[in-house]
Amino acid sequence: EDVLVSGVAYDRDQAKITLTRVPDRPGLAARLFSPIAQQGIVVDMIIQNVGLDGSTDLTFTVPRADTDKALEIASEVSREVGAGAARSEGDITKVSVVGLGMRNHAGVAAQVFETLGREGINIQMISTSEIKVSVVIDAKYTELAVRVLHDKLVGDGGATT
Amino acid sequence: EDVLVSGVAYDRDQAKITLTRVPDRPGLAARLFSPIAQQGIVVDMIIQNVGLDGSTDLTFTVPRADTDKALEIASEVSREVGAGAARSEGDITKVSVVGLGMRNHAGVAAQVFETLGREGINIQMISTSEIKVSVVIDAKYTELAVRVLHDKLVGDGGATT
Ligand SMILES: C[C@@H](O)[C@H](N)C(=O)O
Ligand SMILES: C[C@@H](O)[C@H](N)C(=O)O
Repeated sequence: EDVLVSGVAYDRDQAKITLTRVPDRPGLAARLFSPIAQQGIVVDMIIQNVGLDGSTDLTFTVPRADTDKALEIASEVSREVGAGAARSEGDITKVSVVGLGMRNHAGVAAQVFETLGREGINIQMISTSEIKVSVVIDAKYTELAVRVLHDKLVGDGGATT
Repeated sequence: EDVLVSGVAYDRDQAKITLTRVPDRPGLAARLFSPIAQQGIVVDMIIQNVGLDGSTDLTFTVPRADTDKALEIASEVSREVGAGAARSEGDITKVSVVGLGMRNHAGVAAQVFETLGREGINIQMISTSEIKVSVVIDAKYTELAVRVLHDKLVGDGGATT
């Protein structure tokens, strides 16, 4: 079944906060996100990959205006749980390709990665769902990334919403 | 605005494949997912967090029946690009909480993490979108996780679809 790519979206108003070397045991993710939620900070992406040596990294994105507040909480939690330093970066853009049709989800993802790779755009983070492939890249490549992805995936026959 | 949690879903038919220490430069994600897509392997989650020392880990999930095929490709790519060993694990379950309403997304995520943490369930991976919080846990906790999340988030007033 063909995948219908319905569009390329991007969000430049995001900053990422990474808490490194979070002990990989129950309850740790809650230690970070309970205060984040209590402070009313809006979170978009949360990404955590598997831990390999008893610890793992936790990254989440917030509106850039909330960077300092989020970093302060992450740094405090880091001290409390013995994690590594928390760090933030605001010069990022989240680019998402929305598609319909599960069977070729891997195909859409592969095309997203190939298209960006061909332009020399490094993919900092990847998070996918059944209908969406999202990547985080350096904000300076925003226009280029959106254009080449649109041309490749939407421009040659895909539908636009 | 309140978040309406519409349900808790789970998928036990997933295996994760992790390619460790992938060089964090343009084109590498494509090197893995092009052959994966070409072999017709259905991919659900793709998770990659930020690289911190020039490399990062790439994890993706496939139906358990495709574990060997996916691991073979990942191992081959690993050799070609100088990444670390590829590994797989099938005893996992992806649990997703679907909610509507962005403002309290962090609140839903925090509640998911707290609820699982309280039961001693370790969260191996996290991937979120605007409407969904997905975690990967050990498959042996499937029934417990779904029950406690449902009771906490859907049982006390949330809507079920
Ligand atoms: C790292 C963090 O996610 C931890 N594994 C937890 O379950 O809370
Ligand atoms: C690790 C991998 O995602 C790499 N950064 C790339 O852009 O392909």
